[in-house]
Amino acid sequence: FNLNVLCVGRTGLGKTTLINSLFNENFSDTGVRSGETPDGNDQSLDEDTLGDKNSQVGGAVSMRNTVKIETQSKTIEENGVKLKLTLIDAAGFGDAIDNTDSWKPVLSEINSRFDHYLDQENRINRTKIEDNRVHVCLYFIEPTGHYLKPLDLEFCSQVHDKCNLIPVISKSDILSDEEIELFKSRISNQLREHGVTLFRPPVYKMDDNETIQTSKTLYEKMPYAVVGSNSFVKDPNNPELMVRGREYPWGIIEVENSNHSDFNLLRDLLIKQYLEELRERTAHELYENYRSKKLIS
Amino acid sequence: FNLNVLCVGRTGLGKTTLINSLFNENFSDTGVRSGETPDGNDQSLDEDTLGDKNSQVGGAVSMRNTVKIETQSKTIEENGVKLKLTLIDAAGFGDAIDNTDSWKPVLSEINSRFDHYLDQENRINRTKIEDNRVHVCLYFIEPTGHYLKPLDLEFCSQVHDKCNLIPVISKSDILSDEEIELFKSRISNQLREHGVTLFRPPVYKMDDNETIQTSKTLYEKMPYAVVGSNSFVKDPNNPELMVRGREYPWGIIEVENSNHSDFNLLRDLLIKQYLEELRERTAHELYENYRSKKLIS
Ligand SMILES: Nc1nc2c(ncn2[C@@H]2O[C@H](COP(=O)(O)OP(=O)(O)O)[C@@H](O)[C@H]2O)c(=O)[nH]1
Ligand SMILES: Nc1nc2c(ncn2[C@@H]2O[C@H](COP(=O)(O)OP(=O)(O)O)[C@@H](O)[C@H]2O)c(=O)[nH]1
Repeated sequence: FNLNVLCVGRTGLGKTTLINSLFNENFSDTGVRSGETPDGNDQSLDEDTLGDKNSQVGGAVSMRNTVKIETQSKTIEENGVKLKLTLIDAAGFGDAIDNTDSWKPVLSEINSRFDHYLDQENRINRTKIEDNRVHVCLYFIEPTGHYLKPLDLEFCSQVHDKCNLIPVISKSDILSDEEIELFKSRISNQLREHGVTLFRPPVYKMDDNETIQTSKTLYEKMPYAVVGSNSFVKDPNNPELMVRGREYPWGIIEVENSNHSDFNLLRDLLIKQYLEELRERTAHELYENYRSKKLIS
Repeated sequence: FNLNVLCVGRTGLGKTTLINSLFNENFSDTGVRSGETPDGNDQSLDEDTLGDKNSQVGGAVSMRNTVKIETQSKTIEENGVKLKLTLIDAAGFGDAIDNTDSWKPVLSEINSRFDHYLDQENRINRTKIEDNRVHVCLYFIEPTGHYLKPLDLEFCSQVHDKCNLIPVISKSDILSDEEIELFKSRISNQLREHGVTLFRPPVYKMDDNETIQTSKTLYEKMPYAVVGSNSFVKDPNNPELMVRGREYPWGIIEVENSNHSDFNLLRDLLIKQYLEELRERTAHELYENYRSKKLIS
């Protein structure tokens, strides 16, 4: 079956690295893949344009962002189940000088996938419906330690009722534990003030206390302060093993060390425990809302 | 005498922290000082505006950036000399959704300080001329590891011939040594392609080889990969001492450790070795160019 993950955030926040770390895969950096121009993915603003000795910089050239939706799919195995994982990347989001309406191409991607499903549902032969709907959106927050920026709030407000939104603090190894706690509480307040709802791990009647507590913790720890890595280091507990990590002159960060980041929490939510819930909420709540609104109008 | 340092970069890149670390001072974070709204310093886009249930988000509200120039001055002592250090902060730069022309308020600040000096020079009594010209501009680059973004290139192209420009890779502890090397070479190439000149430590006829080499190294190591900190940690070599640093579960970063960042190089350039050269180039080259152009037109 399918898992479609939408990743949104400015270039260089470690989106591709995080997906590779979560799924133990090797997705290529879409920026590089699409021939990233040194102007950071903004294909409408190439080197020659800016190079025109300021006759155009800040003037005649449109500095508008071009957000390109890029997808890559891989078949992976999780928990013994074959999964078609599709990474949907909003390349160029937030990278330009003027990022007005940069959420629009993303929202229309989510909607067109809903429309595509709607078409399939309406066919006579429905045995081969493929679920290409966006099951989860990971929104990458810059680790400033201060507050969410207008672009972050605008995007989250626009998509939270269309897909399961999980905000993450990217490259959180840059912040100390105290800075993370303060940053998280500010972010949560801002999101709440803007009426943004995040994916909430559901609780079932037959759940035991431990499961209820886990579900509660997973929700309260959002946004997840994550770390990812494409490189491997020696496991300090077992030098024979190699684990994902980042090596610095002052120490080694282990991606799967719960003291180093919330990576494990995100992986639990996304893959180990609530994968089905993410797909179900997409199908039964988010898609159904979209469908009813569409059929009424 | 005066040293006027202009700091430009998006909120949260550690500008205030770096200045405090360089000069052992306690400048306040201008964002906080000016009553930073949770929308990240963009006073034209306050919480209520965005909070209006999307009726205005992405639509009627102007998302334009409001860059506010904020200054703080302190009298400090460096090398036994009393120095009036002025920190000029371009608060809100690059923080909004639409950052078109965000370089303009900064350039006009530089120009108005030149104009102010021109006025003073033209007076009858010139004994009390105060030098408020911008002696150096530190431009803070986000540590993405990828490329400079259009906003970075646009800003640097606009100011490099008006003040001594020194770009720094902010919070560089986020990048490994290899990532820093690759990032630096890409940045240098982009700057060169855009005709951006950086401050170059001058070499004098009577300089010995060691001085010539130091000057060369200081130039070649730009942009400096810096780390700053407002907190102190035990000096590993001398646990009695406290040094500026950042403590993590996986290790301790020491700001003044040359293996951990280029902080010492920047401090050498800015304070210990080339402070006079920065002020002189401002007075004899940058200001004189400005003055001639102004008198001609
Ligand atoms: N410090 C740190 N660096 C990271 C992390 N994740 C990725 N990086 C580095 O950030 C750079 C950009 O990562 P990438 O995945 O290409 O970012 P993307 O443009 O958002 O897809 C690479 O040099 C990565 O090694 C992280 O969690 N912490
Ligand atoms: N990892 C890391 N964090 C830093 C560094 N410098 C500052 N910070 C942290 O980044 C946050 C923002 O710093 P601040 O100086 O207020 O940034 P400004 O908004 O650019 O003035 C604070 O939590 C600092 O502790 C650095 O070099 N490395």
